[in-house]
Amino acid sequence: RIPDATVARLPVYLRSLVEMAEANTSTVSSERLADLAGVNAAQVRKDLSYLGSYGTRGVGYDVEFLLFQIRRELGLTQDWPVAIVGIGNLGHALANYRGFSTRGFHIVALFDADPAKVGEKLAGLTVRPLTDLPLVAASDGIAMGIIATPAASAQEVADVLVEAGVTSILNFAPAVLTVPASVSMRKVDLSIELQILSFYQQRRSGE
Amino acid sequence: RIPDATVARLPVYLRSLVEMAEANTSTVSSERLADLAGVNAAQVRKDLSYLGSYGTRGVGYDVEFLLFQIRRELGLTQDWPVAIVGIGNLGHALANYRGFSTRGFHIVALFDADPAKVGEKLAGLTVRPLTDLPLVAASDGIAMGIIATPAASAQEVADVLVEAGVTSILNFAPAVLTVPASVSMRKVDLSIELQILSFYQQRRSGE
Ligand SMILES: NC(=O)c1ccc[n+]([C@@H]2O[C@H](COP(=O)([O-])OP(=O)(O)OC[C@H]3O[C@@H](n4cnc5c(N)ncnc54)[C@H](O)[C@@H]3O)[C@@H](O)[C@H]2O)c1
Ligand SMILES: NC(=O)c1ccc[n+]([C@@H]2O[C@H](COP(=O)([O-])OP(=O)(O)OC[C@H]3O[C@@H](n4cnc5c(N)ncnc54)[C@H](O)[C@@H]3O)[C@@H](O)[C@H]2O)c1
Repeated sequence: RIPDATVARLPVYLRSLVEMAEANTSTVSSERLADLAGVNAAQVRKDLSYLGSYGTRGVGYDVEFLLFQIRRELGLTQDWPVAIVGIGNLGHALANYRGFSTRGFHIVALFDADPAKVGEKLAGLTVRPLTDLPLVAASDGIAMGIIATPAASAQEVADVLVEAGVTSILNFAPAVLTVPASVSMRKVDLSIELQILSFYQQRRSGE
Repeated sequence: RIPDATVARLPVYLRSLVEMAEANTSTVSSERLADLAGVNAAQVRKDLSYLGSYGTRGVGYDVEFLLFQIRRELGLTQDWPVAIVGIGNLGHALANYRGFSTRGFHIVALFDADPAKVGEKLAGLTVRPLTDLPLVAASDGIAMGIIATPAASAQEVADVLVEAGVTSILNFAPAVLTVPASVSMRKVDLSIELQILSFYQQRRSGE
């Protein structure tokens, strides 16, 4: 069984490996990958050993083979239909973000509770009322839902998603949500990124 | 010196500790904190030891004291003025996000290159032309900049920020940017969150 912390690092390694492959780099050392991912080299070697990948002493890892292994392990060799609920500023930015589809995450449905938003066209889709979600989730096989609503309605939206059979949720709303154990949920808080920057910023001014 | 990977976990511990303090929980075990953060308990103990915090066997860590220590270490005991460049869908959502100011990150200036956007009022601010950035960065002491522009203009915007003395950058644009070693930069790619969910989703369907 792969530890959660390792799983969370695999996409970060993948991002660096993709950049290397585009630059025609064929092998990479654990030190180099560690440097790019902000971890130590022993951690990289341990993480990759869970995939059965050990690299060759003095040569490193084969970039293409690692790409294949990580993509397979993360389930990126298939397409995932994704729905976004809450088509405000954030919902618009997420619907238009090409970084999702290039990795196999296709935004297939947009939902909002505001009648004034329903019918709006964006990213090749039409915003539908939240009441359509159960039907669309079943017909389009929606596996993942993104919550981009205000905090007050986030739990109600999570319940609708779960009820409709969606088993993975990415939540942006600043609210603590409860979902059944059979549903995976991740919460995004972009202030975490600024907090990390603040650590280094403070060090700089303290020097 | 605290390892980068430890620094990146501190805000995640902080988020859980804040929720505990609000629920009037006075102590927490390393196991509980590990569970909430998705790491193992030994990692928590090691991370917190860098702050000089060791907890008491059988009792755990004092929640309030840990909150104080982590906030101090991350530099959250001061206010950080932040600028956003690129006031499109994403820029709007970030300008309105209350999760920044509650942690001491105050959005103080908004910039865009589109004359049609300049003069727009949002989140109590007025969008200014990018050409105003050097002056505003100096007068408002802007330490951090968020790039929410298309990829094509991201490097040019990073250069303007660096030139204006901004030393921390959070980049959302899907582009590989280069900045001097004296500048900290973090890149956000929200597809990473979906890739982690995809790992667990694939496991579920494989069972
Ligand atoms: N986690 C982060 O880092 C982060 C960053 C930015 C914004 N946010 C959060 O994302 C959310 C959206 O932000 P925004 O700026 O786009 O807000 P917004 O007000 O522009 O958009 C919210 C949308 O949700 C819709 N909505 C409200 N209740 C609904 C319901 N019950 N069902 C379906 N749709 C519903 C509204 O009609 C609106 O279109 C907010 O909760 C905000 O705090 C989080
Ligand atoms: N990293 C992620 O996970 C993620 C998620 C969503 C969107 N994005 C990215 O965020 C960016 C913004 O997305 P959006 O949906 O808000 O796009 P948008 O087109 O709505 O907004 C872009 C804004 O940038 C402004 N702009 C363009 N060139 C500029 C320049 N040189 N200086 C200042 N401002 C300039 C435009 O006038 C516009 O207002 C895009 O690059 C998108 O790919 C990233």
